[in-house]
Amino acid sequence: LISAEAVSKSYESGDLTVKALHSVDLVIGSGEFMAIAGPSGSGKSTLLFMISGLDIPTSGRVLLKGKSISEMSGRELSDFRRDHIGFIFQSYNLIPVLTVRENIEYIMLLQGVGEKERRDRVAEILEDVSLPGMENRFPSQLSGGQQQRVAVARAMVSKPDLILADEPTANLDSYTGEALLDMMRELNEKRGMTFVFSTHDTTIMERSSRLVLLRDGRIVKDETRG
Amino acid sequence: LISAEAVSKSYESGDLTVKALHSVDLVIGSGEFMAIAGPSGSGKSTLLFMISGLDIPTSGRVLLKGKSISEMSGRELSDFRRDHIGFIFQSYNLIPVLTVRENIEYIMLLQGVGEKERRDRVAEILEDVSLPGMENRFPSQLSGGQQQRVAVARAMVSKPDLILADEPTANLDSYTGEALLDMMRELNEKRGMTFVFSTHDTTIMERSSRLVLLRDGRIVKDETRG
Ligand SMILES: Nc1ncnc2c1ncn2[C@@H]1O[C@H](COP(=O)(O)OP(=O)(O)OP(=O)(O)O)[C@@H](O)[C@H]1O
Ligand SMILES: Nc1ncnc2c1ncn2[C@@H]1O[C@H](COP(=O)(O)OP(=O)(O)OP(=O)(O)O)[C@@H](O)[C@H]1O
Ligand SMILES: [Mg+2]
Ligand SMILES: [Mg+2]
Repeated sequence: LISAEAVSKSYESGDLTVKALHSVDLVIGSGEFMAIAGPSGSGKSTLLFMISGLDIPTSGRVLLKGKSISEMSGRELSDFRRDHIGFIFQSYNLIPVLTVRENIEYIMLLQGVGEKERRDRVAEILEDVSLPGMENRFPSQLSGGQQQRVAVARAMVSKPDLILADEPTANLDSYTGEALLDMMRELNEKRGMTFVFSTHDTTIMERSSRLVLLRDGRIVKDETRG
Repeated sequence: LISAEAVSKSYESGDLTVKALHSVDLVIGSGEFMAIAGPSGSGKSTLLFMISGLDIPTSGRVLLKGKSISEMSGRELSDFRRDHIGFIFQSYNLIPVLTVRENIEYIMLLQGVGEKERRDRVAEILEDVSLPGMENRFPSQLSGGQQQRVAVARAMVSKPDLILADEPTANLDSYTGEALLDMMRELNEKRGMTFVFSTHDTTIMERSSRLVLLRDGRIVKDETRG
């Protein structure tokens, strides 16, 4: 589905050069439920930005369904992301001037989904993340964990093949976090939706069928379990 | 040190009214190491905003060292906060256009601390949060957990009597999070610095000498242990 081949990433700005990833190889198959763990600063967010095409490697390449991202036009890449990938940012990236409903339905608008169906799917996804009735609030009127769940809802509502989630339960209590994990596992098992998330939560790591460990920008362990 | 008496807080905007806290009583003594836990949306951030004076109760009152906040002038309150309270926000609130050093030393500038001493204390606090040498980076050049630690450093560097921390380890792996907790415990035991933090992390809850549980804006448990 997605593969990274010898991907390295350095951030450069003025005289600051930071090597965030060193020659990372990773193949993500359809239907996986993979956790990426590692210390703060080890490269988890950077790796997610590379495999989503939201940022470009310094060297190496990323293939989406066999095609190298660097060979895609900007249009082709953004269409691919819109139709196949849902991204949940570590800092949510909700649009402050849009309501919860508008934030969530944004991508369905781009896909040309009709108004009645958008309304119904927003209501349904809000139920799934335990935020019923929050459609008309603005992000600033939500708690941190509620904002996080709206970011999750936004990524899920367009039913993408792949969800890339950057620490999706960081601001959730264990009960709410596990409910979210259950929902994701169910979509994975019943609909074959692929999940790749970075996490610090050992509960999530234990419930993933594959665990990748990063340290200082390198994969030090890649373990598939039952 | 700080006490909340029958504090209630409702957020109102247009036709939306949200009761975030219902008649909360809480007395925080000097030298405590208190964790506030509870589900996402239960009122943790709101409670921290009330006891820091960063926001005003709808009813009830908050006393700082015996004096009601409502009887203080705006100047008196902000001076008190500057000199006695360090606040770590759930979303860090780092200033994007300032470097890590400038973000951290801001409050020392307000306090009139000299340049050499500011430099030294910034270097020292960055060591304490395991971010040595990061002085000249901008917040956007840091990982999520690194930004969180800069927010922690900023609150700590002015050596306040009281630290109020809103989920200070949410974006940290367990190792980095525990190192932070060790540092806070040491300041608490050796310098008598008071810590009140909201958290979802059971490790932190277990290592606190007092645990307050919130549910739907009410305190449902307030337990002091050894
Ligand atoms: N500005 C606001 N306007 C309206 N409602 C708000 C506002 N801020 C918070 N709320 C609501 O008040 C309640 C308590 O919010 P608070 O941020 O204190 O929760 P929390 O316990 O910190 O949650 P989390 O663990 O998710 O950070 C929630 O129901 C939230 O939606
Ligand atoms: N824009 C940037 N400019 C310079 N360095 C950066 C930039 N973004 C990230 N870095 C650095 O790259 C490294 C990896 O960052 P990344 O955000 O991928 O870590 P992470 O594993 O997601 O950490 P966390 O668990 O704290 O979120 C870190 O050392 C970080 O400081
Ligand atoms: Mg990250
Ligand atoms: Mg909160």
